[in-house]
Amino acid sequence: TKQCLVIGLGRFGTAVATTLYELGHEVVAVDVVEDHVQKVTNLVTHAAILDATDERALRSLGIPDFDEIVIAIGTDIKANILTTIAAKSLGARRVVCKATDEVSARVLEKIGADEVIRPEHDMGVRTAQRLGGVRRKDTPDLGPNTSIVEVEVNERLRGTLKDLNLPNRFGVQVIAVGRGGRMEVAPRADEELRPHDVLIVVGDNHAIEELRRYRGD
Amino acid sequence: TKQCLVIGLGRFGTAVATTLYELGHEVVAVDVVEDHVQKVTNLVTHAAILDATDERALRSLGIPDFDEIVIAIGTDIKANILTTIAAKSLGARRVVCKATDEVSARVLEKIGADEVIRPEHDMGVRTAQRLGGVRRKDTPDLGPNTSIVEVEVNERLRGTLKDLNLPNRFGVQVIAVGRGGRMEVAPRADEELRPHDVLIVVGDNHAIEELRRYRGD
Ligand SMILES: Nc1ncnc2c1ncn2[C@@H]1O[C@H](COP(=O)(O)OP(=O)(O)OP(=O)(O)O)[C@@H](O)[C@H]1O
Ligand SMILES: Nc1ncnc2c1ncn2[C@@H]1O[C@H](COP(=O)(O)OP(=O)(O)OP(=O)(O)O)[C@@H](O)[C@H]1O
Repeated sequence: TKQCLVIGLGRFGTAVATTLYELGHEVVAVDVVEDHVQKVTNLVTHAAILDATDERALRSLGIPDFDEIVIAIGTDIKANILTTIAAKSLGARRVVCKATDEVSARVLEKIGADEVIRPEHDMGVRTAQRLGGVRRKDTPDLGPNTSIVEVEVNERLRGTLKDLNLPNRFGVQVIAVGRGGRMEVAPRADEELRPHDVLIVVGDNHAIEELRRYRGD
Repeated sequence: TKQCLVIGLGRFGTAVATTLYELGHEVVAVDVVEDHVQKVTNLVTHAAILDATDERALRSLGIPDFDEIVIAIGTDIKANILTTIAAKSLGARRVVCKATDEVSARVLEKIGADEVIRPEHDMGVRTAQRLGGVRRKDTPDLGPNTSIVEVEVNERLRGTLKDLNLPNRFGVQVIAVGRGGRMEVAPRADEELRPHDVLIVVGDNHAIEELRRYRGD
């Protein structure tokens, strides 16, 4: 499980904090408005009132301990920028920032944000892709127990697909093989695999974990 | 290509309208504020200033002609509700609404919205799923020419998978079969298909179009 810090508990920040917690991660959630903190008290590991632009207060949270830091302050772009700079200088490993527009997004990228999300805009693009028939790579729902993942070929996965016999040994099916940026769907069984080829594999989540363990993950 | 109407050109509505247009669809975009309309004039098929709560104005757009109607009015929930009711009563085939909170979302569903999106909240959930390591069904990137889609079994797709022989006839692979809420991955070739089964199919986009056409889409 990951240690996550979420700063700013508007609609976006609250959804990030509570969903990470439901997935079993440790979540610290902070906001400068008491009401916003109250709403999530029982839905995260620890909630606190804190002004993230106060560098001493930020330092007291133990910034380097967090795997992910999400800065979900929107309207007050100055506070978002100050908090991002402070977090990075205190040793934050990964900072994900929310931005309200393209200009703010570019500034946040320049000052070191590892990822910038524009919730309204990004959701608008995804919605249009879905309505407009672009086969976004959101696979049809295979149910909670099944997944499609990438598995990179290493020395444990030598030979041809026929040699490896993944369907019988692990119960997973290879639906495509990626090599050098090109993807071959429904690959031939006698194709010799090479290191760094990427297998696109579908199967039950436990079967996929088995395969990953076998490969040495 | 689809005929789409987007009402309300905030960040979400603008992203929906311009992305649908870039994907090659016909897009009419309207807003009550002239400035918002000006910004998209060259980015959609047709942009107009219009108050969507004015039923006569709405009627003049030819509501039944649109495949998708997106109502992206947020803060003024009354305007959103009035517009949704008016669009449905004028014969709208599909209405997708934006909502700013859960209560509004429930009201919009009750009055007939076919789909309700809460951009900040929904993007927060997706972000947490990605950061939190849930294998969201976002498949690894199979490249722009390959897709994974659902194809519902109808009278054109009778018999067993072996009988249908989809890999040789269309160049697509069936990776799972869904029936009554359950999903069977790596299905047996002699499994007799039934109407309303859902085939999860992977293949080149042209091959998938072929299969859809054969099925009668
Ligand atoms: N310096 C700060 N320290 C901590 N939290 C802050 C600070 N400044 C603002 N916030 C909080 O950040 C949150 C998000 O701010 P924003 O202005 O983006 O609100 P919002 O538009 O309601 O967000 P959303 O669109 O996600 O609902 C608010 O809850 C606000 O109280
Ligand atoms: N009756 C109406 N008819 C047409 N457009 C309307 C009507 N009422 C509001 N709008 C428009 O809807 C758009 C979206 O409204 P909203 O209040 O959600 O703004 P917003 O919060 O900026 O949106 P976003 O979060 O997507 O950026 C605005 O551009 C507004 O002018």
